Amino acid sequence: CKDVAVIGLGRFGSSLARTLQSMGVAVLGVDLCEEHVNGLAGVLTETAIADITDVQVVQELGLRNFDHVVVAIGQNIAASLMLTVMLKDLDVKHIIAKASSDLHGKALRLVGADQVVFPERDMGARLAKHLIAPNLLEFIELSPVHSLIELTVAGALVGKTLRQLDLRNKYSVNVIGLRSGQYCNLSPIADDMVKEGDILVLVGETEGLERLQSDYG
Amino acid sequence: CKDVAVIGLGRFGSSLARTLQSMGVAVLGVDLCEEHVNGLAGVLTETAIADITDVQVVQELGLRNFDHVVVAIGQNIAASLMLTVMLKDLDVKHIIAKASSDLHGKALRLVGADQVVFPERDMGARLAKHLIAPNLLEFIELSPVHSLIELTVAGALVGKTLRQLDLRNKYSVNVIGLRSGQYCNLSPIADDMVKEGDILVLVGETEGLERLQSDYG
Ligand SMILES: Nc1ncnc2c1ncn2[C@@H]1O[C@H](COP(=O)(O)OP(=O)(O)OP(=O)(O)O)[C@@H](O)[C@H]1O
Ligand SMILES: Nc1ncnc2c1ncn2[C@@H]1O[C@H](COP(=O)(O)OP(=O)(O)OP(=O)(O)O)[C@@H](O)[C@H]1O
Repeated sequence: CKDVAVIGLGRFGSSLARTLQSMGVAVLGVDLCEEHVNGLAGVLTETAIADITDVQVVQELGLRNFDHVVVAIGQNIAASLMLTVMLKDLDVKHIIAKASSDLHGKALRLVGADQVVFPERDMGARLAKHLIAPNLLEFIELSPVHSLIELTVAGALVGKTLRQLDLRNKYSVNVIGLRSGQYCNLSPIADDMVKEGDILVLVGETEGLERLQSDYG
Repeated sequence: CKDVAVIGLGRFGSSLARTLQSMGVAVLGVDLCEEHVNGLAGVLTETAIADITDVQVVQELGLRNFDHVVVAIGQNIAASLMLTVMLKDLDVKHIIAKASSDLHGKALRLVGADQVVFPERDMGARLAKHLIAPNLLEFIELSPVHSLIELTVAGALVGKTLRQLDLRNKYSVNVIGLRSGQYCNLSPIADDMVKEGDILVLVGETEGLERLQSDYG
């Protein structure tokens, strides 16, 4: 990933630009708001204060040459779509665009965005799941029937040994790790006891993992 | 999680409210913009069109009784902070607030928010990491020295058997799962071969996982 242009240095674009730059990528950051650009002028490889709905501006920025161009303009839908069209005309290899709604996202794909992201929508859904199941720290779907989860030890789980929990027989689930403080035991044994605040790293049948969570709610 | 009030039904708040409601939570959604409220009127348990900087309004909404109140107002910093102060005065059990910047987040914590979220900032950082390492699908830090990752099989990994990859000896890493299409093999054996597009689920020393990724770039 050699260089990236980030168009729009709002909350999403500026975080993206900073993170990329900090990880060794050469970043060009563009925004029409001087204040936003000044905040990053010392940080990014290159910055520009410009209105990217101006075709001339897009030409002069040389966006054609970037590996990735990110359209990080959410609320100004016209600017977001028009820029994507221009980038497609320039044969930019990989266009990523931020969408404010499903409809905006659909329009972006139709005009040529290779990837569309929905930061607020996705984080809203994540927080919802976290509020409903605060002990569930991580959830990865491995297949239609298997998942991997991280579960905080609390309530009825506290003080049990893995033998007592009998996870494999009862729930078709394996403990692949037991986190306690800063330590992670990757070879837990039957007599290991789980303490309050520990984290169980479990993999197995999704149905079993759900049953485990509701049994020990 | 019995009921949640979501104040501010922008992109983040509306997604949060919808997801909670779809998972069986009773949601009250409040916004001063009629259009935003109308979009959710048939969906949420209760909605209200109101300006929450009005103390009277906050009283009448009965926010004191909710398990969680989410302040999903990012750009109107005064409204965000003033509402949080009012909620704290009402002894609301759990206040979650969306912040537009680190400074805004700090102010929110100082006035009493229990949890502060940064949706755009966090998703910007996530996209950055994805652009730099597109084969790295998941990354969970298990301890200061251990991680779990999901790595797409591409390039030099393609067509190798697990025996050939010799992950445990070379990288101090275990394959806990091999995903192929919709199927996940949770008991992979040495002769299993990884194909293009498969996903390796690996756990072990973070340093080894990083070396593996750079060796097979
Ligand atoms: N025509 C334009 N040319 C250059 N920059 C623009 C243009 N239109 C908008 N921007 C910039 O893009 C940035 C993000 O735009 P906007 O605020 O519309 O989206 P947003 O999705 O709410 O942003 P975020 O959530 O990332 O803060 C702003 O900093 C804005 O100045
Ligand atoms: N005083 C207020 N009373 C009620 N609702 C408010 C008030 N101020 C702002 N809102 C609503 O909160 C919602 C989110 O606010 P705002 O647009 O400032 O934040 P945002 O962080 O950019 O939102 P998002 O990124 O979630 O779209 C908007 O729908 C707005 O109408």
